[in-house]
Amino acid sequence: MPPPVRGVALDQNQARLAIRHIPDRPGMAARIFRLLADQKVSVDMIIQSQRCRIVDGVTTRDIAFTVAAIDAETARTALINAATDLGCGEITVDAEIAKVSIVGSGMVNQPGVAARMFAALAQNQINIQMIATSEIKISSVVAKDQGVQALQAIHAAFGLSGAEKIQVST
Amino acid sequence: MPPPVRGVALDQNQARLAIRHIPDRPGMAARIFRLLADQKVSVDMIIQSQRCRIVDGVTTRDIAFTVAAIDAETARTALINAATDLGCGEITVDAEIAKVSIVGSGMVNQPGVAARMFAALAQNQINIQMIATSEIKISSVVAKDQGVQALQAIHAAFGLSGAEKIQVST
Ligand SMILES: C[C@@H](O)[C@H](N)C(=O)O
Ligand SMILES: C[C@@H](O)[C@H](N)C(=O)O
Repeated sequence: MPPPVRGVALDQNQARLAIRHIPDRPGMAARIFRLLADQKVSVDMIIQSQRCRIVDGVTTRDIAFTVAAIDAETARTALINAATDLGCGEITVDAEIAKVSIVGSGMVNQPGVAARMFAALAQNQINIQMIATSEIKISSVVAKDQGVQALQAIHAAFGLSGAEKIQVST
Repeated sequence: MPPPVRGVALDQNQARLAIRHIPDRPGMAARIFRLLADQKVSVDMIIQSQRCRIVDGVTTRDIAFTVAAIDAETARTALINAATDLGCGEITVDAEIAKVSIVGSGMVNQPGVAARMFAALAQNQINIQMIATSEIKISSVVAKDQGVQALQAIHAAFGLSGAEKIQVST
């Protein structure tokens, strides 16, 4: 069995946007991401959780996503201009984030890989702000000033030697 | 440039759990996923959005995740037993879901790929309940009874011929 985790990556070059209270009906996500695509904004992580909230009698959900820090302002302006049209609430931006990820095949089938990553962050008092996963990657968003510490903690927790790829984009 | 999307996958074998009002401090995610790992529950998607809520003066966040449908009850019981210890709120389970995903390399750099997937769902009046992405995969959770329709709509939207892999696990 190859080790489940092949490497750790850190991206300190992202900003997170969140759109609150999007009416929860078909088509809303399509309009939002089409709007961003038309502005040539590449979106990295998109996270929409299952939680709904009723606002003025309408069921709504939040969508959060990360972009390259240089695109944050373009994305924010485009969304603010469309907020009334979309019928959604507040648009928030946070550039003080870092994304730290572990990559490897077969992680999902080995319960405990995610727990080990999260425990490495916990032992270093690093709070997890967002989580998104796929079969071969687990990403966490942490405070920007804890990015390097998060990378080192996870690297040590999985016993990765110098050989594994560490990607840091600053 | 290879087409950004190589294939579409549908998994109708999952259940979604959500844990509400988890105290937002380091270590909570580690405890939750260690608990599930100890029960040999493999977790597929994990989604924690940035949204915080203040409950009884404590900042909290929700975490949602999907598991194989056969593991849902084990996961729910383990979490309910630990809820007081963890200091979190309600645990909800929904087995009436399907996960539909597009896979391909270089999707993130092509801004309109996500918009196209979401538009295909919108045109078929399919509501998106959750979204999680990575560089090579965009997954959406939809109602279980719309899973096959979602797969077909996305397949058509990306002009995938019979040659591309469609993975359906039922
Ligand atoms: C909130 C948003 O995702 C909506 N449910 C949609 O399908 O577009
Ligand atoms: C909510 C949970 O993710 C918490 N922030 C932690 O770091 O564990």
